[in-house]
Amino acid sequence: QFVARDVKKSYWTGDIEIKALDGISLKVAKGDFKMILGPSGSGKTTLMNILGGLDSADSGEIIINLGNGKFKDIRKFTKNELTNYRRMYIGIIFQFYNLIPILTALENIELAARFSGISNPKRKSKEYLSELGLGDKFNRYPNQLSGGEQQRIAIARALVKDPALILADEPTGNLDSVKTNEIYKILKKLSEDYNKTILIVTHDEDMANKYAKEHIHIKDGRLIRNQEKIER
Amino acid sequence: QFVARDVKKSYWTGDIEIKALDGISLKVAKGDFKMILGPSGSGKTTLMNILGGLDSADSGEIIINLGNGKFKDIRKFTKNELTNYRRMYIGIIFQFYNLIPILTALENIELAARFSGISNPKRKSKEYLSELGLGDKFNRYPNQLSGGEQQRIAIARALVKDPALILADEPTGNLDSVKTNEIYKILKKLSEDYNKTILIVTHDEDMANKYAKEHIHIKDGRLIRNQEKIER
Ligand SMILES: Nc1ncnc2c1ncn2[C@@H]1O[C@H](COP(=O)(O)OP(=O)(O)OP(=O)(O)O)[C@@H](O)[C@H]1O
Ligand SMILES: Nc1ncnc2c1ncn2[C@@H]1O[C@H](COP(=O)(O)OP(=O)(O)OP(=O)(O)O)[C@@H](O)[C@H]1O
Ligand SMILES: [Mg+2]
Ligand SMILES: [Mg+2]
Repeated sequence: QFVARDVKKSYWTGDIEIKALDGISLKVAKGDFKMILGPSGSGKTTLMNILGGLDSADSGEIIINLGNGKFKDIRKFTKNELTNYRRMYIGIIFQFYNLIPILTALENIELAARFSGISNPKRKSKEYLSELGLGDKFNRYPNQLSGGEQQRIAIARALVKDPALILADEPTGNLDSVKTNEIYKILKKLSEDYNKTILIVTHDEDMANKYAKEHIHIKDGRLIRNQEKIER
Repeated sequence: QFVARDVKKSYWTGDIEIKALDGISLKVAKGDFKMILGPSGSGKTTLMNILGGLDSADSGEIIINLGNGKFKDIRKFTKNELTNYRRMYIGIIFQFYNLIPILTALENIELAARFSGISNPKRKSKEYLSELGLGDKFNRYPNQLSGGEQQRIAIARALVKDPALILADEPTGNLDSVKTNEIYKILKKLSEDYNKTILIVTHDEDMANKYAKEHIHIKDGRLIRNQEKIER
């Protein structure tokens, strides 16, 4: 699906350089289901935002397999290619949801669905919300919903687009264990049955071990080891 | 510390009533350390907001022991009493932090510290931030910090006030397991050594079992059982 090579990204506050990503290289195949773990502040969200085309790396390459034999470095996308990439190819579940406050739950999902070009956007938006237990909450605004309910809108919005690559940044932090397991099962099924590529940032090592054989560990903006499921 | 009796709270969307709290009764003693668990949408945040004086119940009583033999129903507080209650008596760690975007990490903590009337507010603000691993981030703005870094500012802000009652609404959802354990240890110590009353909403049943003997379970706005640590 993609190969990231030596990706670097720094933030600057005044003249102090914060190396959020300090040379990350990563190979992810189509249909992979991988967990990304690492301490708070280690660069996981920065990596997700760069892979999702929402932020730009300072250096390195991120070569994407666009299907039909085409490969391209996302850093060389034109403005239009980047917009299409974000709307159709990628489904991102943000750590802090980024819901639009003046749209209802249903409208939030529908907006993403329509931009992604899928068929029957309204019906599918309703189906996803219902599947996530929000069937009686279509017309609520985000500020009329609990933390976990908002998180589920963010999840539905990424999935309804039927994207090739799903980037989930701590998608279950505000959900109880029953719903957390439901989300992981949905994501795992998308990988196994629909060949979607799934990267999940999580702090929950038990869930990581339960659902994925492959874990990626990040610390101080670098990979520390690419390892199999930890046996206990 | 307090006794809550038959507390009810509804939200209305149009003419539909959502019973967020449907008659909750709860007794919490000074120095208690209790976990509150329950499904997403069950009323935990609503309960925290009411106990913290940020939202008002529709009916019921919440009788607080203010120390020096005084007891009062927070629903009968005057405007000034409620302001003091929120600033000095209560430390709340919000599920979504509620940091002030135009203040730095240090300024966010200091504001709460000054309002609470504690001595040496600036020094203590720095100490708490350093203790939580943010010693090199005093002057960053919230949007220049990772999710878990922002969460730790929210934690520091509640603790620096040295409050009698700490209400932590999912305080470690964005933290890795090392930092999560550090936070639980800090909170546990505040209860055991400083006799502070601590209520923690969490979805993490393993942490709940590891740190607290007493769990409170909420579902559909009601208590379902008050139970001891689950043995496995
Ligand atoms: N402003 C509001 N208007 C309408 N309904 C609301 C509002 N705020 C919360 N609710 C509803 O009240 C119920 C309880 O919400 P609350 O935020 O207390 O849940 P919670 O237990 O904290 O959930 P979570 O674990 O997802 O954070 C939910 O069904 C929610 O949809
Ligand atoms: N806009 C910014 N300006 C300055 N520094 C930033 C900015 N955004 C992030 N950082 C820093 O970059 C580093 C990586 O941040 P990132 O958000 O990727 O971490 P993370 O691994 O997602 O952490 P968490 O688990 O807490 O969400 C952190 O040290 C953070 O303080
Ligand atoms: Mg993050
Ligand atoms: Mg909540």
